[in-house]
Amino acid sequence: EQRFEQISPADFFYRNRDIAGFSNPSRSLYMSIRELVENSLDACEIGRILPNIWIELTQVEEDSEKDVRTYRLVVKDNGVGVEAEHIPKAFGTILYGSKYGFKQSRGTFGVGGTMALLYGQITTNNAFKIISSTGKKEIHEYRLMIDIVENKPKILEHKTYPNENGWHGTVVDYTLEADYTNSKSKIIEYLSKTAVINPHSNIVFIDPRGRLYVFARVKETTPEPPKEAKPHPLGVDVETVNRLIANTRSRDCVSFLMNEFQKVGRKTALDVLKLANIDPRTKVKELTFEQVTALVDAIKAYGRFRAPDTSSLSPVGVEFIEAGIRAVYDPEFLHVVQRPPASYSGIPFIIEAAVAYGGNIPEGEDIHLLRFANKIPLLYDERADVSWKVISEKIDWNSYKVPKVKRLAVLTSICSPKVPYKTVGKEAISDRPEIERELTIAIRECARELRLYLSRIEKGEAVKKR
Amino acid sequence: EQRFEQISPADFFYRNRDIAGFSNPSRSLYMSIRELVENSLDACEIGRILPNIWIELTQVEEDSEKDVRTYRLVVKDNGVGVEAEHIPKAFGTILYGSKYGFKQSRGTFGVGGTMALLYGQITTNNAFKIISSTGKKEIHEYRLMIDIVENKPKILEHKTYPNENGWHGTVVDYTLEADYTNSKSKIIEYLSKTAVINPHSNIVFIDPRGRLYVFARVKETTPEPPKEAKPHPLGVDVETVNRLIANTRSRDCVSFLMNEFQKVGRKTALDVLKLANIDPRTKVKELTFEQVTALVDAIKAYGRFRAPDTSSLSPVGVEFIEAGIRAVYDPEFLHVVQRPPASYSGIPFIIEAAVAYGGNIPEGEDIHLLRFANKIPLLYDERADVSWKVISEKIDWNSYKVPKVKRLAVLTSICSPKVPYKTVGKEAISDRPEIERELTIAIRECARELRLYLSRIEKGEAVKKR
Ligand SMILES: Nc1ncnc2c1ncn2[C@@H]1O[C@H](COP(=O)(O)OP(=O)(O)OP(=O)(O)O)[C@@H](O)[C@H]1O
Ligand SMILES: Nc1ncnc2c1ncn2[C@@H]1O[C@H](COP(=O)(O)OP(=O)(O)OP(=O)(O)O)[C@@H](O)[C@H]1O
Ligand SMILES: [Mg+2]
Ligand SMILES: [Mg+2]
Repeated sequence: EQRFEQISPADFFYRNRDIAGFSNPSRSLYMSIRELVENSLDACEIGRILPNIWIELTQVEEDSEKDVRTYRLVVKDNGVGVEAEHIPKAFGTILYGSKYGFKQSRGTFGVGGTMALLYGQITTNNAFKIISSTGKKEIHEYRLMIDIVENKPKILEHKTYPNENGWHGTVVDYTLEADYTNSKSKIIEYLSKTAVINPHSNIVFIDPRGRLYVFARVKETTPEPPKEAKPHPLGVDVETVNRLIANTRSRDCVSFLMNEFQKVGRKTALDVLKLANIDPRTKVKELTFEQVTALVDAIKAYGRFRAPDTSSLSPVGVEFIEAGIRAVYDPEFLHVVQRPPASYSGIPFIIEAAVAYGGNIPEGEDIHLLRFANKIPLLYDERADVSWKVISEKIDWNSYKVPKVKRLAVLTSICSPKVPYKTVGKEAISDRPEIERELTIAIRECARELRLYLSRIEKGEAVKKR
Repeated sequence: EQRFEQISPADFFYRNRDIAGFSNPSRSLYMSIRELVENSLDACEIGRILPNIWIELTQVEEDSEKDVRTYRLVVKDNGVGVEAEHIPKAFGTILYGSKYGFKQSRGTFGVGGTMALLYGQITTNNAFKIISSTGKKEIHEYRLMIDIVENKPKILEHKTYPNENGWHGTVVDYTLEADYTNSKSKIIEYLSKTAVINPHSNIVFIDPRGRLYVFARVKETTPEPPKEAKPHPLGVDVETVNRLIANTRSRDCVSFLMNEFQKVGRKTALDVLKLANIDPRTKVKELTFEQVTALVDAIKAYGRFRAPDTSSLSPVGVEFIEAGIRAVYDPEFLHVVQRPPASYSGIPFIIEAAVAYGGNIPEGEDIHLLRFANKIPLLYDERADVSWKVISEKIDWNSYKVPKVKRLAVLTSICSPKVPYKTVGKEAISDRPEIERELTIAIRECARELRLYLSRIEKGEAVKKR
């Protein structure tokens, strides 16, 4: 006699914290800081604002011998802020967010920021505070808790202040149980790599011991921001087409295909409709279920669409990857590649990669792999990532004259409106064949340059010996 | 100007299929079969029924050159079935299920079966059929689709038949796009390992090439089924306590603690309430938020609770692990260990482990690792699993006289009402310290026996030489 229940998404992540990356007190502190910093960087990017991000972690209770203690975490940014009516749900509801469109952003699930606050609530039983303004006349301050069973915010207090200086931004202020001792090095690594890959951002971190870490801006202009794109027809399924039909303002099928998809011109639209046996003048909202299925099959069969539009992408840039690697490793050799845009399942993406050798790269048998996705450093689950698969299985480093004991670093970066993460914790990327292929081509190009360099070194030493 | 949206859990898993393990057509076929087979085994376990599970995969479209084709998948079991009113939601709603209690079962998220059907729907645009009966007067047949935006079932058809033979069980019948060629070996490995670890089950698989695979029952009795347990106080948080208070029939705080938790007697309850500064006669439903927080802190501080009750656990059993390994590897040496029950964060669990050497184990530098969780074989993400961490970092095999090139297999099994999976796809287990410790102790015990065996072999060969 089975007893059935429905649970809310907040309840799901409360019961299965490990799935979101909040598995222990040190990993949870790392996750909390990164989720909030990524939200702040997204908020600045939307407004094309030079980011100033402030992170302050202070110990709350009296001195403790244990590693796990209660901390207060405050993250403040000068981003576009959140409108008052959306603040409670943005931070108090799981699967609620502004990044569900088809546009490159760090956030994608509508989970992360709320999850950090949920973790704080269940470990310290305190409410959290959100202060935000979009730069208009008022600053709003909310004291909130999360109703986990209902997946709703509980508003305990709401104050409004006049915004005399036209401030815009967001402050997240709450307590959590955490282990800073065992996550400190990962947190500092995350912040410094974030600053390297986002050189226009200012990041300040004050740690519980009162130490000040400053990652200063080295670029005074913002990168070209990503743009919202229309879906590409390749890889589209009936669910997506049905939603486009429900929301479209187009009346007939030809204009629907041309307006709702990228890279579909009049001729292409007519060819696809012919293949689907649909009269082009049919009203798109009157298509039957069978006709929509036939349309999707025809799109799949047609296959001759132009490659996806890539104006939606905002890559890191060869010069910044180069500057960042030089600052960290001061290598003897460095080669950076930006591949042309490609696509997987109709989703555009762009790969950038670099290989560095010598200098201050620590010596060893392993390759130092630095991974980035939508300008986020990925520091965990290395062996599950497609980049690791490529450098360990697809590249024969011996054939590029790389010795067994070496000083070798590889950097990979993917930018896309939809990065295929393997987990909600965003630490490893799925080995989609198209992504694997692009990474392999990019790294091989760098490896060939490395081989030329190592050959010259070899010849030079041979000459010296004679 | 951020545009906010809330999405349903079905929409979340539709957009992020990789998170649920449905990343490509071959992995998706593997996931579909395992999710349905695990549901069938759970359904038989609840009713203490000897499982008869029938899996039939047939190709739907005409011969195709490509690996990815349309298949029809039918999974039939003789389990307890699903009551008519629950069928649509059980299969058509994400986060709806009967396994949210505190009891060992293969299912835990309320996602898997529905996800398999969702994947079928979006790749083939067909409805799916569910036929089920709980053994009573009627058999119910539903034709359903999933409204992904709303996370609700759409009932296209509902027929009822008289149940003349008193049949009980469930049939799941649907189509999906899949790649059998590249998942066949993993599917067969999954079914054979499932049969080994569940020796009382009969599993029949008919593949698209018409081949019949039969994994026959080797045990005519069902194992002792797991029981529902009460939460243990260690590791409880305010959220859990608030829910217990809301649902309790206890009136005062002492009886609340004694009735809602396991291992709390009258003295313990009074001690905890004293530590929390709460009058024992207080009505539990009248406790203030501050008092509930104080109670949770007192429980944490008290710490002297007896170990969790382990009657909720249903381990595999040493004899079946032994029989299974002998059948697969016919090893020269085999040692199996069942640890006493333990707990992590107040959740009971039990570890069983085995080390096998020689015989038909393939030779190599790597150890063959067989992992099981709640009697489910885990075949992916080996390097992310706590068992791999233990055998590669915590056990020095050299010190047990194991040569570099060896024939070595290790089996690990964990049973618990809440297995800390790292992903929704249930392939790797988190390295919770208590679990890591129990695995290390169990494997070391087996390794010590192996060393004795290898020493005897060594001595015997030394004697022969002289
Ligand atoms: N610092 C901030 N400034 C402006 N808006 C914010 C900020 N933090 C959160 N938000 C808003 O709250 C929403 C929810 O944030 P949350 O981190 O939970 O999800 P997300 O960022 O959309 O996705 P992900 O789970 O991948 O992080 C965001 O989409 C954004 O609109
Ligand atoms: N073959 C079956 N026989 C009886 N009940 C079933 C069967 N398949 C599914 N169910 C019911 O449907 C519910 C939902 O199944 P689903 O696989 O989606 O989630 P789950 O098994 O509870 O958790 P998980 O996501 O971990 O598999 C189950 O909890 C069970 O009650
Ligand atoms: Mg976010
Ligand atoms: Mg299931």
